[in-house]
Amino acid sequence: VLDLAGISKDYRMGESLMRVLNSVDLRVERGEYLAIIGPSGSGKSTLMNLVGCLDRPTEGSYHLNGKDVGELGDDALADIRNREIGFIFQSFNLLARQDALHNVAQPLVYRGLRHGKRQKRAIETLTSVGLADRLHHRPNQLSGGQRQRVAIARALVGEPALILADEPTGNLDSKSSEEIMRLFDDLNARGHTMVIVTHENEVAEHTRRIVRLRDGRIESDTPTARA
Amino acid sequence: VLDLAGISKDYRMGESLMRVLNSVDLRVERGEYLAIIGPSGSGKSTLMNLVGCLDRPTEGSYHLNGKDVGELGDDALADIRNREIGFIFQSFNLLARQDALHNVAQPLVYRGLRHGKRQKRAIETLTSVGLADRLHHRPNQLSGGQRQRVAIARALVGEPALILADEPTGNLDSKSSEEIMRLFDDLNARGHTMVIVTHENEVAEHTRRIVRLRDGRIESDTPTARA
Ligand SMILES: Nc1ncnc2c1ncn2[C@@H]1O[C@H](COP(=O)(O)OP(=O)(O)OP(=O)(O)O)[C@@H](O)[C@H]1O
Ligand SMILES: Nc1ncnc2c1ncn2[C@@H]1O[C@H](COP(=O)(O)OP(=O)(O)OP(=O)(O)O)[C@@H](O)[C@H]1O
Ligand SMILES: [Mg+2]
Ligand SMILES: [Mg+2]
Repeated sequence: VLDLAGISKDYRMGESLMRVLNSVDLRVERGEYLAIIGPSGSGKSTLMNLVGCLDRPTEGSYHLNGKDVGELGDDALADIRNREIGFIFQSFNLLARQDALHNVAQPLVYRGLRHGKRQKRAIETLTSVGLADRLHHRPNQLSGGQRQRVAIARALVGEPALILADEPTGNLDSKSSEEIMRLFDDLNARGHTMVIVTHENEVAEHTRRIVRLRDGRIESDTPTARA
Repeated sequence: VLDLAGISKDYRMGESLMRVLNSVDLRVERGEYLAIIGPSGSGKSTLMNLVGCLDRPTEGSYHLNGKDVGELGDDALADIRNREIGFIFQSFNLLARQDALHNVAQPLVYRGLRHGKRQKRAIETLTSVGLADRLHHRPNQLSGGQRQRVAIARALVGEPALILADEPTGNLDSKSSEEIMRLFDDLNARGHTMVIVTHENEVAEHTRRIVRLRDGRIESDTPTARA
């Protein structure tokens, strides 16, 4: 379902060019459960943004469900993002002036659900991450871990086939973390493809395959004990 | 050095009042090394903001170095914040349009250091958190863990007597995390008072006392094995 070949990404810094991803090859089949690990600055979020169609590579090709993403215009790319992918950002990216309920109901607009159905789905998903009593809080009226859980709920509410989570438990205590991992396990058991960037071993241990990045390259790609 | 007595904090939500801290008593002596732990939403960041003079309690008193903080006007409070306290925010709060070097040199302006000295100190501190080669990157040109380390460097650069860290390693891999904890251990060994909110046991194990919050109250306050 994901086929990245020879993917490189450069950023311009003043006069020079910084290569932050270098010749990355990665194939992920439907229904896989993957962790991406590696040091701070090794390129994990950059890779996730490419996989999530939020950015384009400098070199290489990316096929998503057989479609060559490089051939698609911005509108077609936005369409894929909204329908097929749920993205949990490392820095959450919530709408600051809307409450938790509105933030989580938002993706369902693209799916053509009417208002009552959107509200119901959003409330269910917020309840599943423990925020039933925070529906009407705006992001600046929420704790760090609560904002993180709103970001998680927003990515899951439309039950997208591909879920990309960039450090989804960084601001959570171990109990909230375990609840989120149980949600993810359950989604994967029901056929969703899960790719999770994490710094935490406890999270990586839930997956079946670990891809390790270092300095923009894949250093290793191995099954876990659960495979 | 920190004396909180009967501290409560309420927020208004529409018609009702939410009590998020409830009668908190906390005394911290000079040179202590404390962790504050507890579930997401239990009031840790709210408590840190009160201790850091970024917010005022609804009830109770707070004496910092013998001064009654409740008696001080906003200017005096800002003065204390800038000179005596280094604060690492859970969401970093960096200046978006300035590079890492400028962000870290900023607090030294309040200490009356001239430009050359500020640059030198800022470069040293950024080097100590592993960012010597990222001085001229702005926050949106940095990874999540790199932004976190800029926030850490900014809090440490003026070597303030009191360091308050709200989840300082949430976005860091274990190696970067250990480097930061060694920095903190070293600062405490040199007499700085350290208060660290954390969800990670590995971090709490470096401290000598653990205060546990639950639903806005202190549930327990106990020495660690290192005490
Ligand atoms: N817009 C940009 N311009 C220049 N360099 C950038 C830009 N964005 C990211 N970088 C650099 O690219 C590298 C990889 O960043 P990335 O965010 O992918 O790292 P990461 O593996 O997610 O790190 P972390 O674990 O800290 O989140 C970093 O060294 C960063 O400084
Ligand atoms: N401005 C506000 N208005 C209303 N409620 C608020 C406001 N700010 C915070 N809260 C609520 O206060 C509670 C405590 O928030 P706080 O940020 O202190 O939690 P925390 O312990 O730091 O959590 P985390 O571990 O998730 O960072 C939360 O339940 C939050 O929803
Ligand atoms: Mg990242
Ligand atoms: Mg917090």
